[in-house]
Amino acid sequence: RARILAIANQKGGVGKTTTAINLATALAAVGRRVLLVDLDPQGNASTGLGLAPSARAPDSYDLVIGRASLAAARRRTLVPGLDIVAATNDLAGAEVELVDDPRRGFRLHDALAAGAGEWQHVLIDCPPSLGLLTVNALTAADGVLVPLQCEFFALEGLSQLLRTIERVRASLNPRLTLNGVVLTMYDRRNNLSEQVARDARHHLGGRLLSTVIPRNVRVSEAPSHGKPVLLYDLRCPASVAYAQLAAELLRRERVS
Amino acid sequence: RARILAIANQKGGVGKTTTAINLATALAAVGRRVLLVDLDPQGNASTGLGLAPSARAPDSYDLVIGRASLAAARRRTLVPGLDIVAATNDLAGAEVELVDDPRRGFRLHDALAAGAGEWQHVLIDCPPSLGLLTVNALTAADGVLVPLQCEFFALEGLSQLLRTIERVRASLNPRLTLNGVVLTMYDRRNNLSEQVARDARHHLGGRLLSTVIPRNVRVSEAPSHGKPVLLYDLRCPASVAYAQLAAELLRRERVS
Ligand SMILES: Nc1ncnc2c1ncn2[C@@H]1O[C@H](COP(=O)(O)OP(=O)(O)OP(=O)(O)O)[C@@H](O)[C@H]1O
Ligand SMILES: Nc1ncnc2c1ncn2[C@@H]1O[C@H](COP(=O)(O)OP(=O)(O)OP(=O)(O)O)[C@@H](O)[C@H]1O
Ligand SMILES: [Mg+2]
Ligand SMILES: [Mg+2]
Repeated sequence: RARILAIANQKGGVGKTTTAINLATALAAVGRRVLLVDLDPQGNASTGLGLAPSARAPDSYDLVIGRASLAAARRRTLVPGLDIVAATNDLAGAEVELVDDPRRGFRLHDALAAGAGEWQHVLIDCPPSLGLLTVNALTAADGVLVPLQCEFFALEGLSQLLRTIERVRASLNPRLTLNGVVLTMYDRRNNLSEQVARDARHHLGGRLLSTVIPRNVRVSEAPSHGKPVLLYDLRCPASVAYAQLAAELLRRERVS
Repeated sequence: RARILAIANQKGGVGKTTTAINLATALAAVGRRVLLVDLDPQGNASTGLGLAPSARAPDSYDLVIGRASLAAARRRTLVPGLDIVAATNDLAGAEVELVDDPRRGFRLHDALAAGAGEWQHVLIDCPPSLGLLTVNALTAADGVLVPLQCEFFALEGLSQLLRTIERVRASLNPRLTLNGVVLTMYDRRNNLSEQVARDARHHLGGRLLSTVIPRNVRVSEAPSHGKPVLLYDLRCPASVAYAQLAAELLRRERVS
């Protein structure tokens, strides 16, 4: 059975998509079979893996509303061992369309349960909100990885997110655990990053992963080439950090 | 009648809240009477203006669902001439609660129509999505200001946002116009910023404002002090840019 990991945080621009793309690539690079589900109508994870908007059907919208199976929606990416279910803006309509469906929170869970055995890991990139799409991801998932940008506003939303995870565990998905919180865009040139890191360590203790992802311009250059930064510039500090993150998560999975 | 400006972009972390807080402060600093409506359940604009979470009721949730009037929900900020309707996480519930209300898109419009005459400008900070809260802001507004981060993913979502603005103008709010797009977090040390700026100028022409907001660490330090960067460090490059933005928008309003 695949281990399913939701990458979530309602704060915008904290590195959810960048973490989803590069963690998935790093896991594939060590031989794991990985599926990335793009559950954000912006479709940034699909773009960052080189999928043109016209080459995404059937997509995660079709999967969630039950119009396409996982076998039909999965497609290969340029990364060996990494498949994707892409996203288009159609996904923005799902929230309203499913509002009367009593199982609207379980749509993704049901779609993955029917066919995710082919992969060892499924990663889900979530949109910046705690609406129906993110609830679907948390209901389908075994664990949650929370990217935390080293900024004041990002720290503020964390307790709200942890409460939401707890609520989903209590009502929809009893197996849901917090895999960890990972600091992103850490800039050692400015004090704020270290202040946020210290606060996060204080509040989170062992839930804060030891891998820290540094701010690194090569990361933001990579999407315009349709490649993960791990392929765009393997030796840059962010690529090294994402490879370390994959190793840390695999170690933690083995012991849990 | 107050001019109502929605600050919107579904891409996360592009500088919506930072622009809302500092543009509102710059307008108040030149003697305009300004109201900022925080329409994001994260409540970052409220935090950035020093409002403790316990001191926000009645809030924008109460305003939108009709439980409180504008007169009851408005409160003073530390900036003379700038009032706010604050936000708490309660606002996250509005989307589902209003789903059966035929006037769910007009709730904010109706609340502001009944009492916004006291201010010359109303600015609305939107969450990172194109859901009901952002639709409410676009329906209540005369114009939209779009912060555009100088990053590849941010550019990708722009055409979707412009289509949504057009759709709201055609169906819900015929007076809605695009006031302009403003580049944020421009970093002259990296080529990507200039590439994005060039692309944006090419696609947008005169819709791209000439003021560019530079990336500047003082901006991200200010919220932890509960102050706009204009009060935290008036002479830093970002404060100067936000003052210029206010002047540019006032100039454009006069000629339109
Ligand atoms: N370590 C990093 N160094 C430099 N830039 C980064 C880094 N991580 C992410 N970025 C850039 O920051 C921006 C935001 O990252 P990303 O889009 O991954 O965040 P997100 O949380 O998925 O955003 P959204 O909330 O819109 O889904 C992107 O332009 C990305 O390229
Ligand atoms: N010019 C700037 N220079 C440096 N940092 C900035 C600048 N503008 C914004 N920031 C920082 O970047 C982060 C994102 O900005 P902000 O929260 O204003 O974006 P947003 O679009 O409102 O995010 P969300 O989509 O979550 O609502 C914040 O931590 C903010 O302090
Ligand atoms: Mg994303
Ligand atoms: Mg914001």
